[in-house]
Amino acid sequence: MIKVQDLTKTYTMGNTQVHALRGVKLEIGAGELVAIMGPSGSGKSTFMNLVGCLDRPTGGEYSLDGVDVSRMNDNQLAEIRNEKIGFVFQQFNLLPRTSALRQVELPMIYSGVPNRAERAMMALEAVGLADRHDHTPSELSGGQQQRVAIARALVNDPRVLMADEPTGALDTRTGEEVMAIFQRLHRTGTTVVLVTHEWDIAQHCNRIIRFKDGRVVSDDPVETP
Amino acid sequence: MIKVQDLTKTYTMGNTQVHALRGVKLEIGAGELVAIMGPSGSGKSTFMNLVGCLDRPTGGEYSLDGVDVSRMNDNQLAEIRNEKIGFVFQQFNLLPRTSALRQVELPMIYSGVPNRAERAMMALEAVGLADRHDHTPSELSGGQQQRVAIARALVNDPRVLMADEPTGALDTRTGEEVMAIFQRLHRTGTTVVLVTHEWDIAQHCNRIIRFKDGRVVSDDPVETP
Ligand SMILES: Nc1ncnc2c1ncn2[C@@H]1O[C@H](COP(=O)(O)OP(=O)(O)OP(=O)(O)O)[C@@H](O)[C@H]1O
Ligand SMILES: Nc1ncnc2c1ncn2[C@@H]1O[C@H](COP(=O)(O)OP(=O)(O)OP(=O)(O)O)[C@@H](O)[C@H]1O
Ligand SMILES: [Mg+2]
Ligand SMILES: [Mg+2]
Repeated sequence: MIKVQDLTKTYTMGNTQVHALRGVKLEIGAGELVAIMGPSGSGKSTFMNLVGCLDRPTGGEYSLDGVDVSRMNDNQLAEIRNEKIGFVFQQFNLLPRTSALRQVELPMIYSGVPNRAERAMMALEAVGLADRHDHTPSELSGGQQQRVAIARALVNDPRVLMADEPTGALDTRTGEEVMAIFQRLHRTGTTVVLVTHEWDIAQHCNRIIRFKDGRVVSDDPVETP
Repeated sequence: MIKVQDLTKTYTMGNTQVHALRGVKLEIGAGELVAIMGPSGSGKSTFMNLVGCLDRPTGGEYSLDGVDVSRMNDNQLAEIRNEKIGFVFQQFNLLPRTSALRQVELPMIYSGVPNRAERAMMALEAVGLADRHDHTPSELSGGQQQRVAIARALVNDPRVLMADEPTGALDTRTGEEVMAIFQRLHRTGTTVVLVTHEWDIAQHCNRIIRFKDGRVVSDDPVETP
């Protein structure tokens, strides 16, 4: 499903260069549930943005579901993203002054899905927020905003769900409820890639890939207890 | 240092009311290191915003360092906030397009402290970000932004440090480094109140206050191992 070879991302600021990813090679098969871990600043979000078709690599190859996306232009990236990927951002990226229901409806407007309001309400119910559907982000707690972002990423039944620290703002029990949703998706064939700092969350996955200084330093299966 | 009695906060949205805090009574003494825990949406950030003098209660009493702040106007609240409190926001609240160094300098401009750039650099060094001092928020990882927000809260030597989930975006090791800073402050007499979802972080504190549905449901000392 996801195949990268020598994936590189260098940010240029004035006359300094930041090597956020230094040649990453890995493959993630359809239906896997993978945890990405590593220290702050090690390149995890950079990797997620490239694989999520939100940004373009400086070098290397990336093919998603057999299609080479490394050299696509912005329109083509946007199309493949809306069609195949659900993305939960580390900072949620909700639209200000927009109700929770509307946030979750938006991806379905782009893809022309019918019964948006009903499906959006079901997604909000799945994350425990049906009674906050009319709240805008400033009227929601941090963890509630995160769950709206999760509902929005799920609502279009994506082939690949990419979640950058989806439980960071959640208490243990709410975090477990979100992981139960991701595991259910994984069992129905969705490929799930999530970044986490929490070992307990990583144990719900079947594989842990660790980043350090822009490189993959380990890639191991999770032993089921 | 912090004394609240029957503290209440009700948000009114159109014709519905959200009772975020339903009469909280507690006292935190000078120099304590307190963890606030509880489920997503239970009222922790609302409590922190009131005690941090960022918002006004709907009802109840609050005195900070012996001064009644419950009925102060916005200017008086801003003054006492800049003088006594360092606040780390759950969503960081950094200024866009502003370098890390400048973010940390800003509180010192308001309070008229000299040698701002030097002191700001030392605060960034303390959180491991001296080499990112010229990066704006969009050029920093999530955990790096969080650490800039921590440096900014510390730089003015506040009497009370209020941190709303200060390690949420950090890996375990970086989170431990931040807790070491908070413990050092606590030992020199700063009162530290932090919200966390992580049990390991709460164990660094000497007291855990738990919230549920807008109320305090438990308030216990941490047994030192
Ligand atoms: N401005 C607002 N208007 C209406 N409701 C609000 C507003 N701000 C917060 N709320 C509601 O008040 C409740 C408490 O919110 P608060 O942010 O204090 O929770 P929290 O304990 O910090 O949660 P989290 O752990 O998810 O950050 C939530 O249910 C939220 O929806
Ligand atoms: N737009 C940018 N310009 C310059 N440097 C950047 C930019 N975005 C990220 N960086 C740098 O690239 C490195 C990797 O950032 P990235 O966001 O991928 O880290 P991360 O592993 O997600 O960290 P965290 O766990 O803190 O979220 C960081 O050191 C960061 O400062
Ligand atoms: Mg990140
Ligand atoms: Mg909160």
